[in-house]
Formats: sequence, structure tokens, C-alpha cells
Amino acid sequence: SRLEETVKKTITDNPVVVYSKTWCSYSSEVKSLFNRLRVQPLVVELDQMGAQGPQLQKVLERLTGQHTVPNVFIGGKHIGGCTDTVKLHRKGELEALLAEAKNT
Amino acid sequence: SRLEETVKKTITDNPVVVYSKTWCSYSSEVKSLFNRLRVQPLVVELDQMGAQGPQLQKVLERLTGQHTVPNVFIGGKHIGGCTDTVKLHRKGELEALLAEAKNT
Ligand SMILES: N[C@@H](CCC(=O)N[C@@H](CS)C(=O)NCC(=O)O)C(=O)O
Ligand SMILES: N[C@@H](CCC(=O)N[C@@H](CS)C(=O)NCC(=O)O)C(=O)O
Ligand code: FES
Repeated sequence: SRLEETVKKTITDNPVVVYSKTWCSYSSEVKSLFNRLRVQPLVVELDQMGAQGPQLQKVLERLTGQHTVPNVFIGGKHIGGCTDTVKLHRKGELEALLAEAKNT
Repeated sequence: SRLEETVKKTITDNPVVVYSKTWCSYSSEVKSLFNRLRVQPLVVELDQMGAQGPQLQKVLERLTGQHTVPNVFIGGKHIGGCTDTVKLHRKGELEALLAEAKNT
């Protein structure tokens, strides 16, 4: 679908993408982790785009199997949610993924 | 209002009360903290009670100044949200509040 193509293009064209909801604390937590790492993700606030929000969430669920927010992509790869991203950071693996994504 | 009286009665009659939303991870986090402390809070899921949910949230905002979930009460006292409850636990103050609430 057109929306699916948009999502695929967004995650390919931007090193880090976070699909979020403005009022969700887990979404805020993952955004502030990237801030601390001096990374400027592309943030798409699903609750600020009217009817397209839920449609986008359905596309994300089809593409990733994940219907929850935050939904994080790095270097075009699906990372998962907040806990997944924080775990990678704790293991020191997030920085390598970010460095690799920046150079592509 | 009638709803305000209900909330006041609920927080007086139950040692620990958590106003929550089923799909919110911060609400789940505070519920699982109480679980780990072998405390059985009264949990009120605001998204499972139809139109009463948002009305209850307005009452909670009037009574506590807090419109967000989770909204935690111990021994009739307003504690705050997830981060507030976790902070008290880290400082070792949550157990004392819980012990005091149980005996009232
Ligand atoms: N472990 C996941 C949890 C994600 C999650 O449950 N997100 C909630 C909001 S905090 C959500 O999207 N809930 C909607 C639903 O469950 O339908 C993460 O860290 O991102
Ligand atoms: N620091 C607060 C954050 C509470 C919070 O922002 N809750 C969100 C859901 S995770 C909420 O109720 N958002 C609704 C809103 O902001 O209007 C806590 O730990 O409870
Ligand atoms: S909605 Fe509460 S943490 Fe996401």
C-alpha cells in the first residue's frame, strides 16, 4: 500500500526513526535516551496526525509484528520498543548500531 | 459530586489504590512493583469503565492536581505517579508507608 511504501522510505532515508505518542512515558524515555546520546531521531507522533495515526500503526504492525509504541528503527532495521532499545544500550551494542547507521 | 465521594471512599477504605490504564507500561510498572512487595493494591482500570473513566480522571485531577496515570494512593494519602512511587521505594520510605496504611 501507499502508506507501507512511505514507512519503508522513511526508515530507509533516516538513520534513526521513532514512532511515538506524545503522552506516553515509554515513548518519552526512548526519545530522551537518544537525546543523551546526542542522536536526533526522526520522531513521528502517531497521535498528532489524525486518522493517519491508527492507519500507520496498522502498517507498522504488519511490517514488524509490533502494535505498541514506541517503535524504533535504526539503519532501516526494526529494533523494537523502549525496553529493547535500553537493553541494547546497557549491553553497549546501541552505539555500534548508531555509528553504522550514520555512515550508510 | 457523587463520583468525588466514591473516590474519597475508595481511597479511605483501601490501604493501596492504583488508578491505571491497562495498556500503559508505567501503570504496569507500578503494579508489578506492588506485586514484588507482596502488596495487593485495589486497581481501578480507567479504560475499562466506559464513559465513567474520563469522568473519574477529571475528579482525580480536581482532588490531586494530577491528570496522568498511574495515580497512586497509600493510606488515603496521594502519592503521585510511577516515578514518585519508585523513588519512595528506592529511598526505603515506601515500606513504612505501606506498613502504616495496612494497620489503619
Ligand atoms: N516493552 C514495550 C512495551 C510497549 C507497550 O506496551 N507500549 C504501550 C504504551 S506504553 C502501548 O503501545 N500500548 C498499546 C496497546 O497495548 O495496545 C516497550 O518497551 O516499548
Ligand atoms: N512521571 C509520571 C508520568 C505520568 C504520565 O505522563 N503518564 C502518561 C501515561 S504514561 C499519561 O497519563 N499521559 C496522559 C497525558 O499526558 O495527558 C509517572 O511516573 O507516573
Ligand atoms: S502510555 Fe504509559 S508508558 Fe506508555
